[in-house]
Amino acid sequence: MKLVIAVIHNRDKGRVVDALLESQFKFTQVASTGGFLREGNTTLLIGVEDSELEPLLRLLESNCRTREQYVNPMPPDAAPIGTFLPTPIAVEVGGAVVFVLNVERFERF
Amino acid sequence: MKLVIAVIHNRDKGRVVDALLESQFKFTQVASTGGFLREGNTTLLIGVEDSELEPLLRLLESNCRTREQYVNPMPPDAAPIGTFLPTPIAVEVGGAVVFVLNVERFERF
Amino acid sequence: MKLVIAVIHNRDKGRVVDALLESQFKFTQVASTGGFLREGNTTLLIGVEDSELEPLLRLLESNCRTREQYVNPMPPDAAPIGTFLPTPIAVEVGGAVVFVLNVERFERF
Ligand SMILES: Nc1ncnc2c1ncn2[C@@H]1O[C@@H]2COP(=O)(O)O[C@H]3[C@@H](O)[C@H](n4cnc5c(N)ncnc54)O[C@@H]3COP(=O)(O)O[C@H]2[C@H]1O
Ligand SMILES: Nc1ncnc2c1ncn2[C@@H]1O[C@@H]2COP(=O)(O)O[C@H]3[C@@H](O)[C@H](n4cnc5c(N)ncnc54)O[C@@H]3COP(=O)(O)O[C@H]2[C@H]1O
Ligand SMILES: Nc1ncnc2c1ncn2[C@@H]1O[C@@H]2COP(=O)(O)O[C@H]3[C@@H](O)[C@H](n4cnc5c(N)ncnc54)O[C@@H]3COP(=O)(O)O[C@H]2[C@H]1O
Repeated sequence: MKLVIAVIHNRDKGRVVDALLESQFKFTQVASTGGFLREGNTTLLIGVEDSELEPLLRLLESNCRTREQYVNPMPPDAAPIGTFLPTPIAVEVGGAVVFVLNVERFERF
Repeated sequence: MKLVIAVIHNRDKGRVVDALLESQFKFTQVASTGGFLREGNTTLLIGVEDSELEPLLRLLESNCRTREQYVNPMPPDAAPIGTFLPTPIAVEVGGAVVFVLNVERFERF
Repeated sequence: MKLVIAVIHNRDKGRVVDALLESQFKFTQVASTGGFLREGNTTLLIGVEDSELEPLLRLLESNCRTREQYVNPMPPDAAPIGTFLPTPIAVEVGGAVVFVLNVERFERF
């Protein structure tokens, strides 16, 4: 069994959740925040049998879009208000960032 | 050391948290949402010494109840409003879904 | 690749997030709640190459402070209101509690 932890962009969330349900994947959603852009995103916890890992990764790949976003990086908390003049920078915001962890034991009570 | 990630039903949460505290388990609570029913539930992160894993699993087993729930599955985001006539289906909502992960290293600063 | 799951105190959060950004670590923030004190804290998910694990742990160690806090433990949910007379106890609230997990596979779509 594997536990897949996938951080997805909120614009892809509706499409990803529907695709997971259609393919009968079981999962849990956790609201999260991006470290750099400090925007809300979604962290999915998806426990799958080893044989379902490839189909799951294909599903995430086809339902998440990489897009370019112009952003003003947040001033570090330490900077006094008004002194930080951000230059907008283009970042490529990935569709999904995916960690696959090995599950030693799975129980359902 | 193991990290136990347990998704529990919110009706069991009060009882589970009390039992964990009484048994001196240390843990962190994260608010989460079920993928299928889209109802709020709770994801617990519980780091335990290997020797405490069995007692923890027994605690989760005895404090989480499986119950049957009639639900109207949510229409997929894609369906036009009003066209999806759900037939209530009975699902067995587990008390706890538990993933046991191996911790390579634990630090407390 | 390792996935570091770090539970940090909210008073350290601003300093830790700034330090992570300055050192170009990528991470995700999840709002969480302490099991014992039931206070809001923050769980960070930080995926790093193996070679960056030590610098990351040094960063967490130097940006999180252990402090002593006097607390009234919450009455167990089961106790009737007003019967539980807590004696304030001093607890040492750690700066960071850190779990290092092995990542079998990492993908970015
Ligand atoms: N120091 C930096 N300098 C310049 N650009 C930077 C940067 N840090 C991040 N970015 C860019 O900003 C996008 C959003 O990052 P954020 O941290 O808000 O949101 C991230 C974060 O929540 C999560 N994430 C990415 N890598 C992670 C990792 N190694 N560990 C944990 N979470 C990660 O996935 C979200 C999307 O990441 P993605 O890589 O697709 O897209 C990133 C990346 O293209
Ligand atoms: N495609 C489907 N068709 C018919 N019935 C379905 C279904 N998907 C889920 N169910 C049923 O609905 C209950 C609630 O699922 P939900 O996803 O809202 O809430 C889930 C989810 O948040 C989490 N969970 C379960 N399995 C998981 C997994 N493999 N990975 C991650 N989270 C999981 O635990 C909660 C309770 O799960 P549990 O299995 O006890 O109970 C499930 C299951 O009995
Ligand atoms: N049964 C008990 N009796 C007396 N004192 C107790 C206790 N349980 C916890 N404490 C103390 O209270 C502090 C806050 O715990 P809390 O559970 O609210 O907040 C915790 C919890 O959210 C998380 N945490 C700690 N150990 C964990 C573990 N093994 N698994 C998961 N999360 C953990 O890190 C936060 C800070 O933990 P830290 O150990 O630095 O600090 C702890 C500890 O010093």
